[in-house]
Amino acid sequence: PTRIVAVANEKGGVGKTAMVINLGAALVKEGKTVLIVDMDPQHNATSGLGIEVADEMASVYDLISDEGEASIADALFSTKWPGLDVIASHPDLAGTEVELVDAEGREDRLKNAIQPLVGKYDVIILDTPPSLSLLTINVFSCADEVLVPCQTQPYSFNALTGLFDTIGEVQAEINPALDITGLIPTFFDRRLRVCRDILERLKTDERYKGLLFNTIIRSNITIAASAEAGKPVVFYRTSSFGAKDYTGLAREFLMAG
Amino acid sequence: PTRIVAVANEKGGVGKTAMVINLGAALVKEGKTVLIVDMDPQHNATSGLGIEVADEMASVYDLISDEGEASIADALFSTKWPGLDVIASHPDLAGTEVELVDAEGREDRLKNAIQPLVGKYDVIILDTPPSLSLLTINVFSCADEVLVPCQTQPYSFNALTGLFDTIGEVQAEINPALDITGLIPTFFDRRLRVCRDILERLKTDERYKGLLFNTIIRSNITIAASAEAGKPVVFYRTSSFGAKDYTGLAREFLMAG
Ligand SMILES: Nc1ncnc2c1ncn2[C@@H]1O[C@H](COP(=O)(O)OP(=O)(O)OP(=O)(O)O)[C@@H](O)[C@H]1O
Ligand SMILES: Nc1ncnc2c1ncn2[C@@H]1O[C@H](COP(=O)(O)OP(=O)(O)OP(=O)(O)O)[C@@H](O)[C@H]1O
Ligand SMILES: [Mg+2]
Ligand SMILES: [Mg+2]
Repeated sequence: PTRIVAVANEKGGVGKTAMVINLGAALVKEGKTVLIVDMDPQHNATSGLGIEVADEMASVYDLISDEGEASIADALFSTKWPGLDVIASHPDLAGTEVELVDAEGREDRLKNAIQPLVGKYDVIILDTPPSLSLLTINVFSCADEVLVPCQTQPYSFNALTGLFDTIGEVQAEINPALDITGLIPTFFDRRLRVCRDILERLKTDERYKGLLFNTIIRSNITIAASAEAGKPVVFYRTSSFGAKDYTGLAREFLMAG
Repeated sequence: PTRIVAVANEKGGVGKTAMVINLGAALVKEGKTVLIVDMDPQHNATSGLGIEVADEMASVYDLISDEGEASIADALFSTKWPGLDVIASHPDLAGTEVELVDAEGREDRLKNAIQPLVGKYDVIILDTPPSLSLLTINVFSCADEVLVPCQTQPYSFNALTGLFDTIGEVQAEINPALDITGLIPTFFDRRLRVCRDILERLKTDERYKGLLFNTIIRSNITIAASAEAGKPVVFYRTSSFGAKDYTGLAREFLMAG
């Protein structure tokens, strides 16, 4: 069966897109087939995988909005790495919150749109924007699991409360099957007291300690350089810490399934 | 006259809140009076200045929503540092996009709300969430100037196009006086090729080079540590790179006025 996984945290810049791209690619290296759905209007997961976002191209916007014309096949792009496909995003996606405010089943648009693809991939990974708005709710409505990257910095730790509240509301009202599979520390640098402090808080806080993955994503310049190269780090430089950390995450994710 | 300055970039985690807090504090050290308005529902500028966000407290949400009851005096908090005040944010702010979708003058709510305070401070600095939604449009409607922190990473550089487009639309339709005062590179580490590459692109790109400030905010662990301590870096450790960079930014900002 296909595992449908959201990657979310309202805090900006915590490594959501990096996790979507690099976990996706690492799973492909482990022999899985992966579809990435980019639900962030900033479309960094789309461009980060080498797919150029043009004004007129088909995207997930077409699949969830009332004005959309394209089919799922139009919005589905293959990447250079066999087994790794993407449903592209587009800046127009930013208008959905207002466009769908009175629409029927506004939360379930994405779930209905990607239904035909469930079963065709081992894993579907959904990127989210840094907010808890309708786009993120759509993602939570169709996902079975959530992975939460938590930058080892105070603002990111503080953002977990709001995220867990929102997930609780979604479980109660829209998708009871939604489950938080894990919390993954990111941007960890063991030389920095701030990072060690936040990691310690994650390990001891009653709300989070049971969800904490063993894998820690370290702060790593190769991850940033790979994003500039438009390649996942496991295909960019396999010997780097970034590639090692994301390979470890892929394996722990598969064990947790 | 009061300078009203928005700090904005749709990309998450580029140092918007760090700039609001640290520029604000550095201006106070230069003898100015500063009001910070926190328009991000994540309320990091509010908590980052040591003000605890509680469920029932008054906030900017009360000032811009139809359901709000509090007055501006209720939502205005002084910080430990004389001359530095804050209009607090609150998680309820996240609901404004939907609540105000059909409301009269939805873009001008903040402008009208803070009108009584214009003239009472030398500078008013507005923090924004990582999106180009109604909250950010409200900020652009009441500001005269925009400072754009640009993390020296590819996704942040790519986000400038969308931001400049949105600012252009606001200038055409809502606030012709709005002006981009400057672009400030953040998280700069001269050892990293990615950072040097992006800085070079900022310096040579026709759209941005004329707006680029001389001040560069370096990647600096003291800035992160000061955020954990709930203090601006210029009051946390004056000898740090972070304090030096933000003091330089305050002086360049005052010269550009
Ligand atoms: N472990 C890491 N080490 C170093 N740099 C990283 C790491 N993970 C991501 N980055 C870089 O840091 C920046 C922020 O990461 P990213 O854009 O993935 O975060 P995000 O949570 O998706 O941001 P947003 O909230 O804007 O969607 C990017 O430039 C990315 O390349
Ligand atoms: N120059 C810097 N060097 C090191 N750390 C920094 C620097 N500036 C900010 N930080 C830290 O990096 C993280 C991201 O910065 P910040 O939260 O200010 O960005 P933001 O753009 O406001 O994010 P959001 O998009 O979520 O509002 C924070 O934990 C902050 O303390
Ligand atoms: Mg992202
Ligand atoms: Mg912020």
